[in-house]
Amino acid sequence: IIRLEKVTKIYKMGDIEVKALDELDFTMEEGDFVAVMGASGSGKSTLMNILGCLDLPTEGEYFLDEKSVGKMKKDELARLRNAKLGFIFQNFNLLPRTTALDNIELPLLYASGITRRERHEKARNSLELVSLSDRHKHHPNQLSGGQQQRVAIARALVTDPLVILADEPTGNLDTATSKDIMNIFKSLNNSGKTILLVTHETDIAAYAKRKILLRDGKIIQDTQSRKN
Amino acid sequence: IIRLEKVTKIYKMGDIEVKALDELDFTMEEGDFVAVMGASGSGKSTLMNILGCLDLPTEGEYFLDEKSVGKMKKDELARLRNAKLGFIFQNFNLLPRTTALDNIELPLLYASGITRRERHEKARNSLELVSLSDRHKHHPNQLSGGQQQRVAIARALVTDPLVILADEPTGNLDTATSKDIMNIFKSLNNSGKTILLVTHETDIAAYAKRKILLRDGKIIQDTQSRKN
Ligand SMILES: Nc1ncnc2c1ncn2[C@@H]1O[C@H](COP(=O)(O)OP(=O)(O)OP(=O)(O)O)[C@@H](O)[C@H]1O
Ligand SMILES: Nc1ncnc2c1ncn2[C@@H]1O[C@H](COP(=O)(O)OP(=O)(O)OP(=O)(O)O)[C@@H](O)[C@H]1O
Ligand SMILES: [Mg+2]
Ligand SMILES: [Mg+2]
Repeated sequence: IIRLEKVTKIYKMGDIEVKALDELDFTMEEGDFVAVMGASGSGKSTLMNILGCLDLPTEGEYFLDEKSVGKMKKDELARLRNAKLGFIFQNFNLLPRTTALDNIELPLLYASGITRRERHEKARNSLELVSLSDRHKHHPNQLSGGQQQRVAIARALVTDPLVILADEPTGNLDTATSKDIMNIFKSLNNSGKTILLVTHETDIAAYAKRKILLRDGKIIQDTQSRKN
Repeated sequence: IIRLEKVTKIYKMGDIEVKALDELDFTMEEGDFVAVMGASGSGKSTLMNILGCLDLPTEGEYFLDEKSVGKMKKDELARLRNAKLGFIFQNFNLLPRTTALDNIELPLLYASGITRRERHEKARNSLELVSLSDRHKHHPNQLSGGQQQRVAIARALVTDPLVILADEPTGNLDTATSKDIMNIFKSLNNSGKTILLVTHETDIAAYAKRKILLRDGKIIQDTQSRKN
């Protein structure tokens, strides 16, 4: 469902160049549950942004559902991304002057064929799933760090995506709340969803079926290929 | 050095009220190293914001260095805060269109009697301390999540504060980088600095000498008072 071939990403800032991904190869099948680990600055978010079609590689190919993302037109890419992917950002990326419920409804505005009433209901169910129903009217700056993170998780799940890309989804959550969220991911994976999760916490990575380790933009360990 | 007496904080949003802190009593001596834990939404950041003089309690008293913060004039409070406290925010709070180095220098602009050259040198040393010297020209959006967090840590330490308030300082850092940061805090505490650290990770809390547990705005456990 996801295939990266020799993907390189170089950020250019004036005269400085930073190579964040270095000829990276990576394949995921439908129903996989992969944890991505690695040091701060090793390229995890850069990898997620490319997989989430939020950024383009400098070199190399990305195939989503066997279609080459690099060769797609912009609106076709946006449609595919919105229909298939749910993305949880490391910094939440919630709209500041918008309620928690409206933030969660946002991805549904781009989906065709959903009535306003269905949108509200799906958003309320998603908010209920992360135990924040009583905060539906709050704006992000009226929520704690972990509550904002859970709104971001609810937003990513509201479109019932096939592939969930989560960048450090438990970074601001206490142990008990983290377990609730990981159990949500686990049950989604059991029902056939594909999940890719960046984390620096080994007990969070333990929920995944496969672990990869990034260093300096390359995959240096992959529990799947080594069969260990 | 820090004393809270019956501190209550109620956020009012229209017709909704949220009691984030509930008649909380808390005392810290100079040289203490305290970890604050608790579920998402339990009031940890609210407590930090009041201790960091960034917000006022709704009820109760806060004494910093035996002076009542509630009774101080605004500029006296700002001077005391800038001279004594270093604050690391849960969401970093870096200036977006500013380099890493300039972000770190910012607190020094408010300190009297420091030359421009000393400011640069102190900022460079602080950036070196968190191993990000090669990123000094980057803006926050050109840095990874964990790198931004380390710039926020460097900024809090550049004024050599007596009291360091850190809200989830390792939330975005891998294990090795987290250890580096915790060892910096440990050596600062060994040299007499007072440290209060919010964390949801027990292995991070293990670096502290005293642990308190918040639930619904109250301290329900304190390793110091129980002598365990
Ligand atoms: N500005 C605000 N306006 C309204 N409610 C707020 C505001 N800030 C926090 N709250 C509420 O107060 C409660 C405590 O929030 P606080 O940020 O202190 O929690 P926390 O323990 O830091 O949580 P986390 O671990 O998720 O960061 C939460 O329920 C939150 O919704
Ligand atoms: N927009 C950008 N412009 C320039 N450099 C960038 C940009 N984004 C990231 N980088 C650099 O690319 C490298 C990889 O960044 P990335 O955000 O992918 O790391 P990460 O593994 O997610 O780190 P963390 O665990 O700290 O979130 C870092 O060294 C960073 O400084
Ligand atoms: Mg990242
Ligand atoms: Mg908080």
